[in-house]
Amino acid sequence: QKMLDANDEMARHNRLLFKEKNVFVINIMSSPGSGKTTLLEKTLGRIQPDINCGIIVGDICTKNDAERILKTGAPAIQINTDAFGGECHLSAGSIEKAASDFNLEEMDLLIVENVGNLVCPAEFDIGEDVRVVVLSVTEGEDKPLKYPLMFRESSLALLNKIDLLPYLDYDIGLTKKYITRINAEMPVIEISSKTLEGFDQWIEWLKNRIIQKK
Amino acid sequence: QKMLDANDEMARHNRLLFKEKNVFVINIMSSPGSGKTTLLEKTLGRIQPDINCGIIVGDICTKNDAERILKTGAPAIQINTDAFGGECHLSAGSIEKAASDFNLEEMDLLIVENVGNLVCPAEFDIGEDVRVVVLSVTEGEDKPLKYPLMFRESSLALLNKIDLLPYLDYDIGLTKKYITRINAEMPVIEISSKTLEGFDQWIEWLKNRIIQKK
Ligand SMILES: Nc1nc2c(ncn2[C@@H]2O[C@H](COP(=O)(O)OP(=O)(O)OP(=O)(O)O)[C@@H](O)[C@H]2O)c(=O)[nH]1
Ligand SMILES: Nc1nc2c(ncn2[C@@H]2O[C@H](COP(=O)(O)OP(=O)(O)OP(=O)(O)O)[C@@H](O)[C@H]2O)c(=O)[nH]1
Ligand SMILES: [Mg+2]
Ligand SMILES: [Mg+2]
Ligand SMILES: [Zn+2]
Ligand SMILES: [Zn+2]
Repeated sequence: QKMLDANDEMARHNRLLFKEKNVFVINIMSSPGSGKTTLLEKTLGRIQPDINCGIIVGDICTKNDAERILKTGAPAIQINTDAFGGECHLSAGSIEKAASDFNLEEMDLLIVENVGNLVCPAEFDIGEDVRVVVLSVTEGEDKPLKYPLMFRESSLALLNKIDLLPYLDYDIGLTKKYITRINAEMPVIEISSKTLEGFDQWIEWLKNRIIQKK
Repeated sequence: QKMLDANDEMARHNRLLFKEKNVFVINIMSSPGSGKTTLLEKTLGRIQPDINCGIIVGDICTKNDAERILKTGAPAIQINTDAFGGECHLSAGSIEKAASDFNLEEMDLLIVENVGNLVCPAEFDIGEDVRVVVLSVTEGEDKPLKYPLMFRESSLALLNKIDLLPYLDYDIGLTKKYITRINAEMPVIEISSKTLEGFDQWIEWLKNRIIQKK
């Protein structure tokens, strides 16, 4: 409990800073390998340079994801939690430290790719404006029911890898029904980070939210 | 730290009990939706009644997985961690409690399907004989590098959903190279829980381990 209180305190500090600097902050979460980094690679390709972006990526170890993002030209910082105990989520303190390396004055959008985990990241506020949960259609229909906190706390659900639908025994309508049961207000967008199906809707949602904050 | 010490104490207790009752215990772990329950459904169909089995399934919430397993005729107990704080892993204490509902005298094999999470379950000994990590080929090649503890502590890696390989930009050789980098001794078996490719190898590995313990 003490850990969450200290974290909430720091999250409040971050949120004030991001508001002052007029930066819209998104916390992207999913299971390992649902496609968060691929989504970012393809999204950054379409919104830069109109939107000035910065990316913070969290993993237990490796710099793989930040290296992939840097290739898009966006500034990216990798946080490795194994340097301080191997936590399975990003804390507000680690975001505060990483964000201080960015020039927030110029930035419109800060995206945090959290550690691949559908449980603990949902419990830690990092000072974000919204949370986006990515769910791959390869993971089965029942994840919203099994990991309700993640879906309840998110503002958007992206159902990714829909290019694989023809090869799966999977009912996307059932997943959406389960999402509605957990969070009836949350919009759901079907996308493929491979074929870019659904990206127009996703980018429009993103731009509308950035404009709303300004 | 205190939590792990108390847990290790209980794990030692469990391990003595399982040795006394001559039950071989496997702890199966993976990301959410890698196919653990489907693997169990298809495996139990092939090894019962020659091998007397019991299953313990862990999830934050829902009884879905135990209900699926019960349809195979095997006794299955569902542990929901939301009843005691929503832990993202199974502890040795929760296994001790669930196992007490089984008739261990008659049992050859106890399989524990852990909570879908590549991080915390690897840190908690539950008194098992071996750990099996299931990795879906839809999750990308780099998970062994990003979640090394899970792969280092396992005795077998099952690369699942190989029926989807023709539709993925995925290099299974690269994944195996990464696994070898983290745990050179660990065998890797490619399987599909849909087409049952690779199941002969998996079932043989399983039977050999049960016989070794007897
Ligand atoms: N077919 C298909 N594959 C995808 C799609 N998006 C991502 N992938 C693949 O899914 C695998 C994992 O993608 P990543 O983008 O690394 O996933 P991630 O969520 O960032 O993974 P972690 O950071 O390790 O949690 C890779 O093999 C990608 O090529 C998609 O829309 N369709
Ligand atoms: N194509 C294909 N799909 C599979 C295979 N194994 C499982 N699936 C699908 O993958 C999804 C998830 O399977 P589950 O068995 O529920 O996965 P799980 O690891 O038990 O999930 P959690 O318990 O929630 O962590 C379902 O839609 C299954 O049909 C496979 O070998 N091939
Ligand atoms: Mg990633
Ligand atoms: Mg399952
Ligand atoms: Zn955690
Ligand atoms: Zn945990």
